[in-house]
Amino acid sequence: HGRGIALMNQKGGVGKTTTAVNLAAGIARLGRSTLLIDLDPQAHATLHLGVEAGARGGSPGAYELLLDPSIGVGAASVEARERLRLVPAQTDLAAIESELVSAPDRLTRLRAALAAVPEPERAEFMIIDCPPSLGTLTLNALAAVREVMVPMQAQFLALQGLGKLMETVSIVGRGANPQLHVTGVILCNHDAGTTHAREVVADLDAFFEQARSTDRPWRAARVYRPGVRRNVKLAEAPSFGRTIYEYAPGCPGAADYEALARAIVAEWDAL
Amino acid sequence: HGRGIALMNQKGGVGKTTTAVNLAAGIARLGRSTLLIDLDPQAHATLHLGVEAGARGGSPGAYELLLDPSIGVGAASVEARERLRLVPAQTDLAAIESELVSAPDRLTRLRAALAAVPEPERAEFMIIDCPPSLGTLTLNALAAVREVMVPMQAQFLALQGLGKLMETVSIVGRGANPQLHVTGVILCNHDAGTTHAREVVADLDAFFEQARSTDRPWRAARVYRPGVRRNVKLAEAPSFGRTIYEYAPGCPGAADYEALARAIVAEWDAL
Ligand SMILES: Nc1ncnc2c1ncn2[C@@H]1O[C@H](COP(=O)(O)OP(=O)(O)OP(=O)(O)O)[C@@H](O)[C@H]1O
Ligand SMILES: Nc1ncnc2c1ncn2[C@@H]1O[C@H](COP(=O)(O)OP(=O)(O)OP(=O)(O)O)[C@@H](O)[C@H]1O
Ligand SMILES: [Mg+2]
Ligand SMILES: [Mg+2]
Repeated sequence: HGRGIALMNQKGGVGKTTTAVNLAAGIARLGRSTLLIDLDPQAHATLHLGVEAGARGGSPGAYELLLDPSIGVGAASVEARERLRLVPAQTDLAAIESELVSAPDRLTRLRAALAAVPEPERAEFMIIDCPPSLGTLTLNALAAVREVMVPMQAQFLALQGLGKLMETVSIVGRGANPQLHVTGVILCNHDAGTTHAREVVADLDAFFEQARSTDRPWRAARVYRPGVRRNVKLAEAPSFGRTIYEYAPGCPGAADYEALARAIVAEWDAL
Repeated sequence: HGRGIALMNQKGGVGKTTTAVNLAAGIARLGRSTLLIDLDPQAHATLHLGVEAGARGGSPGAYELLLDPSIGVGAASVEARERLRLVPAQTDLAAIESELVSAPDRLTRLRAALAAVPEPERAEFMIIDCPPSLGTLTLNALAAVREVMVPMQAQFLALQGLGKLMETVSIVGRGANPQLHVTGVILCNHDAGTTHAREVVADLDAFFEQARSTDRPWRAARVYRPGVRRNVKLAEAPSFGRTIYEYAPGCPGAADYEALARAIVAEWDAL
């Protein structure tokens, strides 16, 4: 139906949330309807957009939606910006793993909720901000999308976690979601000038190249170029509850995420 | 006995491992016996030092030590550098939470192992590298030391997790370990030139100032100054299995971690 992307990386602090918010907002600003789902109990994407992280008894969000998909995505989301709806997260989400532990469909709750959205109400683009883990929340995201994109920093220790990430995608791809594949890596906080970053990117390129003639779910994946440069404006914007376009329109961070949004939309329109 | 420090922060990618390795190595290079314990299933500290992350059936490490403290810290550690012993981690550690779930002493396993070390064999300084979580492994670290230091980046979203971190320290401090306190924050990947960083540091200063006349376990805490500057050499060193002093002796990263090591030793000697 639409283009659904899970921004996933079990490593912390790599740029998932910064990318989720500014990519989703960037796509919405290009005139395309977008749904952003905050699946992280830290609720940083929710905070970043200046939306209240849900309190128990308040308006429903990701927690309520996973506990009872029948309440509907519409009821569990708010209009965060023009053409951008947000399913907010809340700290209660941390309890989801234990609360759903005996539910046979605990990994496809989000998929069920999205499947129930009437066609006219569906957003064209969907972005899911995952927590830094490979647990129930991330697995719900992986079952609910066709695509995975991996925000990461071009650093040696960041490469170490990739194997486990790809293995998780493979498991879901062989089981609950045969359509699932890795579309690419988004280089965040990128310092293209250093030899180290270039070497890590070369490693990534080679890793994807080797998969080209296989049946691995990353066989068509690539590193998106250029990366998103390090720009302190991107770290400041969340403290004002603003997207980078609202906070510092001309800055490198805004330019880089707008370029990424254009690329994501252009790829989709080309199909 | 000695100075025991847990480097803790449930937020990922903030500099725990980079600090653990280079601080421990820095202290050892000042002539002081040091024990570094890698409690992270990612085993990045172990990798950083060029030591094999333990394979099942190989020489014992943190996993075996937590499963059976009686094997002894000596048997579960290797001489990683002169005056620096390392208890290596291994991916098996990820299973510790479930394997110990019904053990009544599951949170004091590490403390028991350290208490059993004969006086002459004890290191003067001990550093524990914690995983990015507040689970069984981190709680074992908190029960085994007197001091917590929090590596973090001076960014808005990094401040959001501090409340939960402090609450966890309080809980352990009221329960298993009354001596536990937060000594300070170590600013990693620090960009002292930006207004944003200065504002976040000012927030941290104020947070600790407000606790001064209370009985909170961070009432004597402070932000260590100066921070550790961003320096790509620090990200490159682990890919060679080297400390920063071996990899790039003159660089800013080496200077900053050496200065921190000197400060940590000087504080101890002043008591
Ligand atoms: N390109 C960039 N330039 C400067 N700062 C950045 C950039 N990208 C992200 N940051 C900052 O780095 C920190 C980590 O980024 P972010 O929160 O997006 O990572 P994350 O992967 O979502 O983390 P978590 O695993 O905790 O969810 C944040 O403080 C963010 O503001
Ligand atoms: N001062 C610095 N300058 C440049 N790079 C740094 C600096 N400190 C840390 N890094 C790099 O940032 C990344 C994250 O650092 P590190 O692994 O020490 O964080 P961590 O808190 O231990 O992460 P985790 O939560 O995954 O254990 C690593 O690739 C590391 O090499
Ligand atoms: Mg995030
Ligand atoms: Mg680490």
